[in-house]
Amino acid sequence: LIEMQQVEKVYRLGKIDVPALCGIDLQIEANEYVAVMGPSGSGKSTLMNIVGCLDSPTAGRYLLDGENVSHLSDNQLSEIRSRKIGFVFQTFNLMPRATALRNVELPLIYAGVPSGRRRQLAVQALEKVGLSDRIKHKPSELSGGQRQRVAIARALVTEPALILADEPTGNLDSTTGQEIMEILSALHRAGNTVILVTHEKELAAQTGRTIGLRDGRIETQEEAAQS
Amino acid sequence: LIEMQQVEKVYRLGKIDVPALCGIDLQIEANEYVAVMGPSGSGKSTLMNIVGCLDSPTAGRYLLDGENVSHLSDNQLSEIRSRKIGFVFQTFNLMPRATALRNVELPLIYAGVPSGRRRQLAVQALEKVGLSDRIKHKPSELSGGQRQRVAIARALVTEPALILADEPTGNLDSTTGQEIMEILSALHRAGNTVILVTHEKELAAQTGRTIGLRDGRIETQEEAAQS
Ligand SMILES: Nc1ncnc2c1ncn2[C@@H]1O[C@H](COP(=O)(O)OP(=O)(O)OP(=O)(O)O)[C@@H](O)[C@H]1O
Ligand SMILES: Nc1ncnc2c1ncn2[C@@H]1O[C@H](COP(=O)(O)OP(=O)(O)OP(=O)(O)O)[C@@H](O)[C@H]1O
Ligand SMILES: [Mg+2]
Ligand SMILES: [Mg+2]
Repeated sequence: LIEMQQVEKVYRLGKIDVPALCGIDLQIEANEYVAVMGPSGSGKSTLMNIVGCLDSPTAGRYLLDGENVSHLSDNQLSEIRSRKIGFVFQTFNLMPRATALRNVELPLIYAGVPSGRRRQLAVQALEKVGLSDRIKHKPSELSGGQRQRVAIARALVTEPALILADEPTGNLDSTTGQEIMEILSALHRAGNTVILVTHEKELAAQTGRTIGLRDGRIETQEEAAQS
Repeated sequence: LIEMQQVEKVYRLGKIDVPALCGIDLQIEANEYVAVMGPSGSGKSTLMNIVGCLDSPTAGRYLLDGENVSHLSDNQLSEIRSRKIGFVFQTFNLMPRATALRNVELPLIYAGVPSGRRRQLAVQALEKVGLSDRIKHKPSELSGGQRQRVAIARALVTEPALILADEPTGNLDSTTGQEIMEILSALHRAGNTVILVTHEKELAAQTGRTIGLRDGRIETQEEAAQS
């Protein structure tokens, strides 16, 4: 499903170049469950942004489902994203003036789902993450962990084939975090591909393979013992 | 230092009342190191906002350093905050158009520190959290964990007597998270009061006492074995 060949990403800030990814070679098959770990600043979110077509590499080739997506326009990338990819952002990226329900409906609006069906799916997704009693609340009226769960519901509501979850449990207590992991595991068992950035080894151990990043390079790859 | 007597907080949203804190009785002495844990939505950030004079209780009494601060004006609360309290927000609350350096200088500007001294202190604070090479970057040019560390530097730069850290390591890998904990422990050893919200028992175990919240109430209080 995902093939990266010597992908690089350099952020250019005026005179300064910040290398975030350096020579990434990576393959992820459909229906894999992969964790990505590494120190702060090692390139995890940058990698996720490229995998998820939110950004393009500076150099190298990225094939998604056999298609070279390295140099597509924003519109083309946006079209791929909306069809194939659910994204749980590290910073949630919720619309601050919209309710939780509206935020979760958003991918369905883009997908052209009719209003009644759309509302039903969004309510179900919010129930799944334990937020039935918060659907009319705006992000500013929610706790940190509740906002994170709205972001998770929004990523999952279209049942995308590829789910990218960047630190989806960082703001959650262990019990709630484990509930989220069970949702992600169920999606993987149902045939979807899941890539999870996490700092917690216990969560990475629940996936099939862990990729270790450091300073923009893949440092380690470990198959999980149980999978 | 901190005394709360039957403190309540109810958020009013049109017709809906959301009880976030219900009958909190709490005492924290000067120079204590206290952790607060609990499920998502249990009231931790709400409690921190009241302790830190960012919000007022709906009912009950809150005495800070012997002064009843339950019913002060915004200006009065702001004055107390700027003199006494450093806050690491769960959502960082960085100024998006300002550099990391500028963000960290902000409390010093409010405190009237001269420009040269201000810059020196801000650079030192950023070095302390491992961000020497990022001082001119804006929040959008930083990783999640780097933004969190800017927020930490900003909270500590005035060396406040009371430090409130709401999930300061949620976006950090274990090594970087432990470095932050060592900074907080050093501040406690230096005589300051530190209150830490965390989901991680390993981090709570490094403090002197852990308060467990659930549904807006204090459910448990445990002294740490090592302190
Ligand atoms: N501004 C607000 N308006 C309305 N309700 C709010 C507001 N802030 C918090 N709440 C509600 O109050 C309750 C407590 O929220 P709080 O942010 O204190 O929880 P928390 O323990 O910090 O949770 P988390 O671990 O998810 O950050 C939650 O049910 C939340 O939905
Ligand atoms: N928009 C940007 N502009 C400039 N530099 C950036 C930008 N985004 C990230 N960087 C830099 O690129 C490097 C990798 O960032 P990235 O966000 O991928 O790290 P990360 O592994 O996700 O870190 P964290 O665990 O802290 O979230 C960092 O050094 C960061 O400062
Ligand atoms: Mg990141
Ligand atoms: Mg909170």
